[in-house]
Amino acid sequence: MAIIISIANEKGGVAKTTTALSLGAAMVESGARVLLIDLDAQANLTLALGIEPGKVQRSAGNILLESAQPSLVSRETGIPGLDIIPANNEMVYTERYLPSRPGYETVLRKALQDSELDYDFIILDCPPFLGSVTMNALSASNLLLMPTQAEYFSVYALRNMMYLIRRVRAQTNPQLTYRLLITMFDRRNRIHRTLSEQLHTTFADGLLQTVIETDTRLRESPIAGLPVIYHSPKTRSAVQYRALAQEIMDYVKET
Amino acid sequence: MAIIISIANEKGGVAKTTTALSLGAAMVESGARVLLIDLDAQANLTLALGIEPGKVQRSAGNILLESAQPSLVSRETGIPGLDIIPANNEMVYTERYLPSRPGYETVLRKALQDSELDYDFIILDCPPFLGSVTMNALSASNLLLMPTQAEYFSVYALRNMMYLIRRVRAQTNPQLTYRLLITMFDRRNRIHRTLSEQLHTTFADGLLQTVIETDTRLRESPIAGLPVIYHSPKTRSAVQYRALAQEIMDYVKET
Ligand SMILES: Nc1ncnc2c1ncn2[C@@H]1O[C@H](COP(=O)(O)OP(=O)(O)OP(=O)(O)O)[C@@H](O)[C@H]1O
Ligand SMILES: Nc1ncnc2c1ncn2[C@@H]1O[C@H](COP(=O)(O)OP(=O)(O)OP(=O)(O)O)[C@@H](O)[C@H]1O
Ligand SMILES: [Mg+2]
Ligand SMILES: [Mg+2]
Repeated sequence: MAIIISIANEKGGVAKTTTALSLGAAMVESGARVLLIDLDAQANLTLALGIEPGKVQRSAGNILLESAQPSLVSRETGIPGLDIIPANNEMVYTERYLPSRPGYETVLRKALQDSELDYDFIILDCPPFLGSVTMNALSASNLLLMPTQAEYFSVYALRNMMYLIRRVRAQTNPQLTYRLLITMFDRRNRIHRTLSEQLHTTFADGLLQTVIETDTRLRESPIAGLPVIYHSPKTRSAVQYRALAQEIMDYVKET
Repeated sequence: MAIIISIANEKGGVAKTTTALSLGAAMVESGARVLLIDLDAQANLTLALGIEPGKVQRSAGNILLESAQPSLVSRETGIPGLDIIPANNEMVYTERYLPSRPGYETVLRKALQDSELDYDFIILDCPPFLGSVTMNALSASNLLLMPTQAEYFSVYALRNMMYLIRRVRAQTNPQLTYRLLITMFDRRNRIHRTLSEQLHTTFADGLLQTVIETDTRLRESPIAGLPVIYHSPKTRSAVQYRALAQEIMDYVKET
């Protein structure tokens, strides 16, 4: 049975998509089989692999609204061992109509359980909105990975995230665990240093050891349609995302 | 009648909230009366003015779902001439239940028309999601201001935004105009320079002359609960947001 990881945060622009892609690719590089699922109407994860969302016929939306089978919607990427269930901009309708399906909160979990998917990890990229789609992702997951910037609005967003975790554990998924990841970190910036210390104090073990620093290669690699570890294998963020993959794989082995 | 400006973009983290706050404050400084409306469940605009969203009883959500009168929900901020209709995290329910109201797309426009609001400008901060709340904002607006980073995912998001503008113009608001604002710009970054040239070519007059550069004071001012032009009056971004206010006020005078 695959380990399912949601990458979610209500705060926008904290590197959710960048983390889903880079983590998935680094896991594949270490020998794992990984399925990425793009749950965001922006379809940035799909785009970052060189797939044009406007040409995507069957998407994650079909699984959520019409019970399409995941193994029939998934497709290969240019990277062996890394598959994707893409998104298109119909996902915004999914957010609106999904709540009218009975038991809508566990549609994705059920879909991922009965399909013939044969992966070690399934990684879900979520939109910056805590609606029914993100709720589905958390209900289906073993682990919630929350990328966060060391900035004021991002840190404040964690309050709503912790509230959502408590709700999901009480309603649909008592086993849900979480980990925080500091992203886009600039060690020369005083606010980043101060708020990251605050996160260490508040979250202790909940905060991953790995920190992803700012790296302009992460702005370039999506343009080339490649994860950063293939586009710029030696750059700082590629090294850090490989370390993240190792830390996550060790963590899930223990739990 | 007030000029209504939406600050919206599906892409997360492009400085929508920072722009709504800084632009509003700069307009007040030049003598205008301004009402800010926080339409995002994250309630970052509310928080950035030192108001605790958890303690907000009456919010923009009450106007949209229960037809509360805007002038009874608005409140003063610490800045004379700048009022706010705050948000709290109930706004996520607004997104879900608003579509069941008949004629839901123009609820906000009607509310802002019949109330006793006496402002020169009303500025709407939108969530990073193109659902019913953002649709309401655009239906009520004279101008859509789209902050955008000069980065790949941000530029791609403009495709969905232009699609939404065409839809709003066809369905509820033929008068809607738009302007693009480049934010968080780093002139030393090659990707930023290349993509900003591409935006100039693609959008021509649709792109504002003013560019907001990266400025760490914009990370500090929300912590103090003050707009940047009051927190660090001489910093680069304060000067740039004042120039933006002038450019916008000139633009609306002409149209
Ligand atoms: N470590 C980093 N250094 C520099 N740029 C980064 C880094 N991580 C991500 N980026 C860039 O920052 C922007 C935001 O990242 P991304 O789109 O992955 O965030 P997101 O949380 O998925 O956003 P959204 O909320 O819109 O889904 C992108 O343009 C991305 O290329
Ligand atoms: N010009 C700038 N220079 C440096 N930091 C900035 C700048 N503008 C905004 N920021 C910071 O970047 C982050 C994102 O900005 P902001 O929250 O305003 O974006 P947003 O589009 O409203 O995000 P969301 O999509 O979550 O609503 C914030 O931490 C903010 O303080
Ligand atoms: Mg994303
Ligand atoms: Mg915002």
